[in-house]
Amino acid sequence: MSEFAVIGMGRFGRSVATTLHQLGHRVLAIDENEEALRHIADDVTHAVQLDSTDSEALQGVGIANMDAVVVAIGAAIQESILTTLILKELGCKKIVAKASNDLQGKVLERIGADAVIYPERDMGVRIAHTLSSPGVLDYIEISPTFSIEELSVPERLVGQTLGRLDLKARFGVSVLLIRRDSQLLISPDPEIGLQAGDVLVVVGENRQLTKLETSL
Amino acid sequence: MSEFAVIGMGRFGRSVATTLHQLGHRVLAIDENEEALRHIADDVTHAVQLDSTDSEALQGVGIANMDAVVVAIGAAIQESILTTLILKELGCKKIVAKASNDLQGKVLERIGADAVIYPERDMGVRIAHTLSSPGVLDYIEISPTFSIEELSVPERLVGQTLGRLDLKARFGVSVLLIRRDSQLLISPDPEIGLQAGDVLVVVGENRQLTKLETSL
Ligand SMILES: Nc1ncnc2c1ncn2[C@@H]1O[C@H](COP(=O)(O)OP(=O)(O)OP(=O)(O)O)[C@@H](O)[C@H]1O
Ligand SMILES: Nc1ncnc2c1ncn2[C@@H]1O[C@H](COP(=O)(O)OP(=O)(O)OP(=O)(O)O)[C@@H](O)[C@H]1O
Repeated sequence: MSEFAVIGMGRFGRSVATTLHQLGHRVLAIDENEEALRHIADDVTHAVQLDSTDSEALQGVGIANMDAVVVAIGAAIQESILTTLILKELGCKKIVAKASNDLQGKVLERIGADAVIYPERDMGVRIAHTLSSPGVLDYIEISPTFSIEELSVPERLVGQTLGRLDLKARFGVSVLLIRRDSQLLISPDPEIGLQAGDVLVVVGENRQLTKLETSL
Repeated sequence: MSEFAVIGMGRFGRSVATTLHQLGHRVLAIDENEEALRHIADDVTHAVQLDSTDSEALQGVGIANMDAVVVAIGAAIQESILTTLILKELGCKKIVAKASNDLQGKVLERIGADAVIYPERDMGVRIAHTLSSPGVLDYIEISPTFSIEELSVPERLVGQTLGRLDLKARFGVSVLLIRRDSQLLISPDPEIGLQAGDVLVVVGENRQLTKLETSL
């Protein structure tokens, strides 16, 4: 069991704090706004009202002993940067900071954030891919060039076998598994016939996946 | 090539609009605030300033002809709900709406949104999982009970073969692929020895994955 602090109880910060608590960890939620803390007080270990740009206040709650600190401040970009700087100076083991744009992200990296995340941007990319190709249910980047995609099997492919579809030869894409109702068929046999409602989870280069999407 | 409208140019809306445009589609960006439109005017097909709760204004830009409309309004929950209702009445083919909390999400579903998404909440869950187990690089739900996870191979497992690890028998988890530098080893041979820096992409029930995480 580890101990985490999450600073900034917006939609993202609340989600991180309550999920960590559900996974069995001790969670300290921090926000300067009392109203924001009231909503989550029962779903975390401790909820403390303080201004995270106040170094002494952070020391007072033992922030440096945390296994990781998440800085989830949004609109107040100055505060997010200043808070991250203070955490670094206090010797925090791991700092994960949310950024609203690339410039803020670069500054947070330079001053020592161990990881910078862009929640809205990343979800926007995923939703755009699922809209761009109606068959794509979800799209996940696993490296700069490769992604995993969930594709719903179109009507006209029902009854065909994976062997006949031969996605590897035609698109360079591999089928990792088939989701059929609540079951998973992992590394499926090429002789398996596709059924209506099947979902293919495939992996390939981004260029190859886009080609597959447009052909389905 | 399809045609999309995105209403609300916050961080999420901008990301959806610009990604769809990069994927080659026609994109109409809508916001009531001129400043918000100025940033993205060059990255979309058209940018129009209007209040999306004004039904006539929406008809005036041909919103019903779009292949899909994304409602990415955040803080103004009333406007998001009213806009979704109007789009439904105008006969839009597909409406994807962002929600800030469960209650808003339920209302959006009831009035006819085809998909409701929670960008901040979902990213919060993923970040919490990656923090909860240091080896977890990413965590993706593929159904209510199954998820795919990216796990970095810990020091002490370097040199072991997948066959010896036998994750299937011990945890009920299957290894879909190994990411090694910029290469992917799909459906890897059990005799393969793990190397430092390898990343395993595995699939299993959420309960099984949590057990695997704590044991690594
Ligand atoms: N200096 C600070 N100290 C502590 N909390 C702060 C500070 N500055 C801002 N916050 C808090 O951070 C929280 C999140 O900030 P904000 O709402 O601007 O982010 P957001 O990106 O819109 O959030 P989300 O998208 O996650 O809902 C707010 O509850 C705010 O009170
Ligand atoms: N009735 C409306 N018509 C058009 N645009 C609107 C309307 N109401 C709000 N908007 C726009 O929606 C955009 C996004 O709203 P807001 O910033 O509250 O969302 P957010 O959830 O904080 O955004 P994000 O988290 O994606 O940055 C704003 O640019 C705002 O001008």
